[in-house]
Amino acid sequence: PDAYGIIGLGRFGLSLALELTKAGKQVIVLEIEEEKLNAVKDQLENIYPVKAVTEEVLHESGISHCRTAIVCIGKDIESNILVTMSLIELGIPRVIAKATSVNHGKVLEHIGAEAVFPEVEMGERLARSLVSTGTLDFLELCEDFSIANISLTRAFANRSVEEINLRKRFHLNIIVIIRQKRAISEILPNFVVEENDVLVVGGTNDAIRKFEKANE
Amino acid sequence: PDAYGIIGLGRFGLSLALELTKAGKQVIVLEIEEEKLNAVKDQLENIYPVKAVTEEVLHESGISHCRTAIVCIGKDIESNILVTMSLIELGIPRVIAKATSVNHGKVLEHIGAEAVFPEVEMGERLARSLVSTGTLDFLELCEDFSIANISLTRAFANRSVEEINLRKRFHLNIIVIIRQKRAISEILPNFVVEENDVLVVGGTNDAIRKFEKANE
Ligand SMILES: Nc1ncnc2c1ncn2[C@@H]1O[C@H](COP(=O)(O)OP(=O)(O)OP(=O)(O)O)[C@@H](O)[C@H]1O
Ligand SMILES: Nc1ncnc2c1ncn2[C@@H]1O[C@H](COP(=O)(O)OP(=O)(O)OP(=O)(O)O)[C@@H](O)[C@H]1O
Repeated sequence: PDAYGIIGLGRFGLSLALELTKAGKQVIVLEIEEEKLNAVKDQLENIYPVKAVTEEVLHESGISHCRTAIVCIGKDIESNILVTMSLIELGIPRVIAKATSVNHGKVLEHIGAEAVFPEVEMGERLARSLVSTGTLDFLELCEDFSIANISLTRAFANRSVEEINLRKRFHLNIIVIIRQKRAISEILPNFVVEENDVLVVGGTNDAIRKFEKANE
Repeated sequence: PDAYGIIGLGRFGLSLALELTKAGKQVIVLEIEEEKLNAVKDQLENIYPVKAVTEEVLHESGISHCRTAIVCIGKDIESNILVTMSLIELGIPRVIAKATSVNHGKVLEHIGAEAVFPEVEMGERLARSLVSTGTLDFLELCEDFSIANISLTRAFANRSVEEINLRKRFHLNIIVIIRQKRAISEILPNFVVEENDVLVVGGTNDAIRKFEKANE
């Protein structure tokens, strides 16, 4: 069934399990440290403390019937690789595993799993958002189009959208405005923006940078 | 100057340093384990092996004059927090630090730094991309507005934008269409979409989910 098997409840595994659960997915978790499971027993349903991840345990917990399994074991690279191998041998259609180094990742890919590198990927994401706009919330969709969240300063406060004229002056589109955590998507030309409104804009990195400068 | 000070060259710090360097930024790195610095001496310019991160070292290396500093020390939480405090005391405009737990993050924010949680954020990102079939990237801006990249399947190929009628049928806005990594932002009603075009859409999570289902 469309269920997700997660092995290892470190920070990565736990965050993955909680987010999948929030999205309404069925999640089955195997973890060797019982206290980690106890800490979340009211947030996750199918949690199984195990001594080791054996084929028997994978069958009994139902993970062997999951469509996707994610191995989130960290320091114990041997277990990370061997558990991944068992999951692939069981015929689970999609097996993803956390890699702690480039070569570890190569081994995982050779045996048929997809490797993810959480720390490396976050380093890259942070670098990109620092370089482009100085905001932490930034999405570069392709070389010539990015989306950025820009919190308005007094420089633009209390002016109407048509007066600010983002499109002509900065070559940016307003995608949505977030005020007090609520989205305002129907934005008329006479809409007046306020300080701290978050403008979600789309355009080139240069255009975003210019607007950020004007907003200082 | 617009230089970046990085403290700690673990996987997160190294990836951040390399990506910033690739973007043409000046990067200064402090690390206590010399072998880690030797491994990258032909990829990074300003690398300083240190016994400990003191104010003197911060001045001598030039980090005290950086506009942004990122503390990437992991297991040694005491050093992570104290080094962060020193950077803030030195008046560095923006200090970002890697947090290993929620409470660690709260301490960092209390002292004036921005906390990042690489493993937690990657767990969330992976969950979101797993949950949304065909969705390559996803950004939740607030409870009622998210942006998702959806790669079109044959279900919608070769139809015009006005025929698909995303706004009326799915309550979604098309922000931009990405074809062969180039952005098409001026989208007229008669624009015909092709298989594998990436539609970047905005709307509620429910609306996005419905469109993803229709795109299966
Ligand atoms: N053989 C195993 N079977 C199941 N769980 C395991 C096994 N080995 C380790 N784990 C669990 O996997 C989790 C993650 O492993 P570990 O803490 O070593 O990695 P980490 O890289 O520090 O994690 P993170 O960065 O995600 O917090 C831990 O909770 C650990 O108890
Ligand atoms: N006081 C310090 N000053 C400078 N560097 C330090 C200090 N303490 C630790 N480091 C370095 O910071 C780096 C990251 O720390 P550590 O390996 O503990 O974290 P980690 O969470 O496992 O890292 P990552 O997940 O990014 O690989 C290491 O290279 C370590 O040598």
